[in-house]
Amino acid sequence: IKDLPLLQMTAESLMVSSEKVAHVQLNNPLEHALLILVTSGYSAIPVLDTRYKFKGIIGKNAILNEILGLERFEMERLSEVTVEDVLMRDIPSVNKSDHFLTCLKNVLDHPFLCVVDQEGNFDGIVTRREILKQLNKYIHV
Amino acid sequence: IKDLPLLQMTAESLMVSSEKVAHVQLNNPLEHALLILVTSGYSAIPVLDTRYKFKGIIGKNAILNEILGLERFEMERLSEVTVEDVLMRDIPSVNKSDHFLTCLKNVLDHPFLCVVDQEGNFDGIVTRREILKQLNKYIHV
Ligand SMILES: Nc1ncnc2c1ncn2[C@@H]1O[C@@H]2COP(=O)(O)O[C@H]3[C@@H](O)[C@H](n4cnc5c(N)ncnc54)O[C@@H]3COP(=O)(O)O[C@H]2[C@H]1O
Ligand SMILES: Nc1ncnc2c1ncn2[C@@H]1O[C@@H]2COP(=O)(O)O[C@H]3[C@@H](O)[C@H](n4cnc5c(N)ncnc54)O[C@@H]3COP(=O)(O)O[C@H]2[C@H]1O
Repeated sequence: IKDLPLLQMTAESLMVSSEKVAHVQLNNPLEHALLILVTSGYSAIPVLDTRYKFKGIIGKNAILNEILGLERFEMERLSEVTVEDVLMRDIPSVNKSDHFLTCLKNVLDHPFLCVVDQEGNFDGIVTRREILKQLNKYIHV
Repeated sequence: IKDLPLLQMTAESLMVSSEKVAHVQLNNPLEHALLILVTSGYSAIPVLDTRYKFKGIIGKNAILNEILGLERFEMERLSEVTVEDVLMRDIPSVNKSDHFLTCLKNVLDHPFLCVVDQEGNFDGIVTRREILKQLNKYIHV
């Protein structure tokens, strides 16, 4: 592996910090989550609990799949089902101190990674865009 | 700019070929487009006309934004509005013969690029995932 300053970058220096990350809570109805997703424009965002611990992610696809009935999208179910029922839990997360290659490896299959500490506190997200920007910079040096 | 074999790769060698790309037609109702998007799992896909010429892209966000009324998502409008009414036309596209750096530059702000020829024929798409895979390979050599 090449010895590059790029590779020394940590998830902390790459991430969008938690206060800038749109998110929803476990107990929100899907209606609220879908509204946040549509107005923010994001396809998927992190889910936190009432103590701001990271729990997983939720996306438009999971919500729309949930309400897709045999004949139509059953919009009334949006107020009956909560984020917790549709939550995607098994998604990769990294630590603030993890390095660039760990982040790169994980965004190969995921548009973004969550940065979480040992206690489960949510620190931020590392996006494919940030990884690509850094690689683009490096390739032009 | 570094002199690398990676940089000689063309959009053609990077792309998912058109026959493997989910797409919809200009005249489809939004209901059909949303169903294709939800069942395929993709957030946005290309739009072609009846002669398979590339016209733009359509995504879940554009569709959901279109039917979001003051009080609720107005699902009945899905059968009244067509893809053409909600089409995103101003998206970057590249040629089969364009090189890696052109593709990289364009995926900095877009999850995928459309590969289109001079006559407007749709050849395929270049995804961020493919660009990241190639960069990951190169960085580990
Ligand atoms: N409001 C906006 N302004 C400018 N560009 C926008 C944008 N919304 C989306 N994009 C562009 O579209 C890409 C895909 O967004 P998506 O929402 O599917 O996928 C996003 C979304 O699921 C999540 N994400 C990014 N920023 C977020 C934030 N501030 N809060 C919550 N989730 C975020 O990370 C994924 C990858 O983001 P990434 O930046 O690599 O890639 C983004 C970015 O290049
Ligand atoms: N069925 C599936 N199997 C495995 N992984 C999946 C998947 N669906 C989504 N993903 C993963 O999620 C990423 C974002 O998908 P999204 O649908 O938002 O965004 C996608 C979608 O809008 C479009 N796309 C990719 N492949 C497509 C295809 N065969 N037909 C139409 N559109 C496609 O290009 C965007 C970027 O794709 P990319 O591969 O970089 O990134 C994909 C991929 O890493």
